[in-house]
Amino acid sequence: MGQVISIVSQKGGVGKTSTAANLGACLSAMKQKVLLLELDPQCGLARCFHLDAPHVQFGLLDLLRDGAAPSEVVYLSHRRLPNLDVIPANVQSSADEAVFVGLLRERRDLFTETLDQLATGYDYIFIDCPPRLDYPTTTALVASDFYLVPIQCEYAAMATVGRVLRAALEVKRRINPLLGIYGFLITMADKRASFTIKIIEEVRQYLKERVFKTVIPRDPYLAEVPKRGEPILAYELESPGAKAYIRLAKEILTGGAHL
Amino acid sequence: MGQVISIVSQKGGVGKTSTAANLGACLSAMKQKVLLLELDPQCGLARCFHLDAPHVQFGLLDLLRDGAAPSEVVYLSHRRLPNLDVIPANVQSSADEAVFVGLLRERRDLFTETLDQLATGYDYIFIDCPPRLDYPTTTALVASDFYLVPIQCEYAAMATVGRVLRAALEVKRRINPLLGIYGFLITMADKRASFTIKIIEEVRQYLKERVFKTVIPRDPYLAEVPKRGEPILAYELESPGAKAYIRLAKEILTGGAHL
Ligand SMILES: Nc1ncnc2c1ncn2[C@@H]1O[C@H](COP(=O)(O)OP(=O)(O)OP(=O)(O)O)[C@@H](O)[C@H]1O
Ligand SMILES: Nc1ncnc2c1ncn2[C@@H]1O[C@H](COP(=O)(O)OP(=O)(O)OP(=O)(O)O)[C@@H](O)[C@H]1O
Ligand SMILES: [Mg+2]
Ligand SMILES: [Mg+2]
Repeated sequence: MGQVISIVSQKGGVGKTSTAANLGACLSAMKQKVLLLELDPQCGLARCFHLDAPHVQFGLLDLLRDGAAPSEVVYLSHRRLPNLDVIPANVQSSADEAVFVGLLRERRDLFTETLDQLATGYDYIFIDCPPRLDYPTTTALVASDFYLVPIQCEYAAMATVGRVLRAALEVKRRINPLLGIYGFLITMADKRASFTIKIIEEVRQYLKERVFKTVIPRDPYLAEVPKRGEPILAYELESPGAKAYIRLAKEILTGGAHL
Repeated sequence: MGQVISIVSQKGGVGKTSTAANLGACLSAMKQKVLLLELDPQCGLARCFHLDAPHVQFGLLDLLRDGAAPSEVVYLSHRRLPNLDVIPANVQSSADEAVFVGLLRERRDLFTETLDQLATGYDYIFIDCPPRLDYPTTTALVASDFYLVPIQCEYAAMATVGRVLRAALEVKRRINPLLGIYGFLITMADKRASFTIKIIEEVRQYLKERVFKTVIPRDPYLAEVPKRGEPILAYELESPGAKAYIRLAKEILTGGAHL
C-alpha cells in the first residue's frame, strides 16, 4: 500500500512542483512505483512532462466531473522512466479551473476513494498542490498519509512555515488523525547569498530532525524541466540539482525525516 | 487622482511582493505619494516593513470587518521614506484568513469605495495580490485602473501569463471596462542561466511594447528585505536589484509600458 504525500506551501514558487517531478523521477529510477497527481490548476506539473493541454485529452478534472476511470487519466511520464506515472489536472481554461477547485471541495469523498484505489498500485503518490492552504490543498491533506513542505532558503518563505503547520494540524485534528509530517525540504539554497547558512541553521534549529538532511541547491538546470518536458535526471545527471534530488530519494528510501 | 495598480500572477514567487515594496519605495523617493495595499493573507508585504503581526494592531481586515477608518489602518512605511505608506492585511490566523478572503468577496463595493477615497491622497496605489486569479485577486482587479504582471525569467512562469491575461480580460469585459495593462515586468533574470536571453526575447516578441524595458536581475540582496524590514534602496543602493527598481521607477515616471 503506497504512501500518499501532499507537497504543500503557502509561499509561492518554493519548489513544490519541481520536487514532485524530480523527487518522483529519482524514486522511480530506484525501482519504486511512483504516481504524481496534479492538484494545481496551473498545470505546472503536467508541463514538466509535456502532459499539459493540448498534449492530453483526459485528467483529474474528467475523473471528478465525468466519472472517467483512473486508468483513463493516468499517463506514463517518460519513455525512460517506466515506473513513473502522472495524472495531469487537464484544466484548460478559467472555467475549467473554477469547476476543478469546486469539485475538489464538493467531491472530497470521491477523491479520497480514488486515492485509496490508486495507492494499491504504487509505492509513492505525490500530490502537487497550488500555493494556498484552502481548497484544493485541504482536500489533498484529507486524503494523504503525509505532507512535505519545501522551504525556499530565503526569509520570506521561512516566515510562512508556521501557517502551513497550523493548517495541517487543523486537518489532522478534525478529519484525518493519521496525517503526519513527511519532512521539511530546504530548497533553492544559493551559495552566493549571505543568508543561506543562517537560514539553514535556523530551520534545523526549529524543526529539528523533521528537516531532510539533503538541501536542494539553486541550480538553473532545474528550471529547464518545463521546456524539455523531462525531469533533470533525464538530461543533466551530473548537475548539482540532479545529485541533490538523488540524495533526497536515497535519504527517503533509508528512513527519511518522518521516521 | 492616483493610479490604482494591482500586481498579479498565478505563478508563485515571481516577485509580486518584492515589486510592490521596492518599486513603491523608489517612486516615493522620487517625490511620488505611494500607498501599498496588502491583499495577500500571507502578509509578505507587511513583513517587508516589519508591519506584520505582532507589530501592528490594525489593517485591511479591520477596515472590512469592523469598519475601521482608512486613517486607522495606514502606516508610514519607514522613517526615511515619508512618501510611502502601507496598509497591511493584519491577518494573524487561518480563521482571520478565511474571514479576510470572504470579506473581499462579499464586500467588493466597500473595497472599491475605500480605494476611490484613498486614491485622492496618492499618486500611486499598488495592490499586492496572492498567487491566484480568483478571490481576492478579482476584487483587486475590479477596483483597479491597471494591472502589472511580473514574469519570472523562467519557463514555468512564462507559461502561465496567458491565464492571467484572460482573467483580467474577463474582469474588464464584465465589470471594469477601464481596466488596462500597466506592463509586464521580467524579474529574477539570472545571468548564469542559459535560457535568460531566450526568455527575454520571447516575452518581448509576444507582449511587445507592453513589456517594461527594465529587467529586474536576480540579486540576493533583494531577498534580505523581509529580514531587514526595509526596501533595498534603504540598505544597498548600489546593488543591481536597487538600480533596476530605480530604473523601473524612472521608466514609469517617463511614460512606462502602458502608454
Ligand atoms: N533548486 C532550484 N534551482 C533553480 N531553479 C529552481 C529550483 N527548483 C525549482 N526551480 C525553478 O523555480 C521556479 C519555481 O519552482 P516551482 O514551480 O517548482 O515552485 P512551486 O512551489 O511549485 O511554485 P507555485 O507556488 O507556483 O506552485 C520554476 O521555474 C522552477 O523550474
Ligand atoms: N530579483 C530578485 N532576486 C533575488 N531574489 C528575489 C528577487 N525578487 C524577489 N526575490 C526573493 O524571491 C522570493 C519570492 O519573491 P516575492 O515574495 O516577491 O514573490 P511573490 O510573487 O510575491 O510570491 P508569492 O507568490 O508567494 O506572493 C522572496 O524571498 C524575495 O525576497
Ligand atoms: Mg507548483
Ligand atoms: Mg507575494
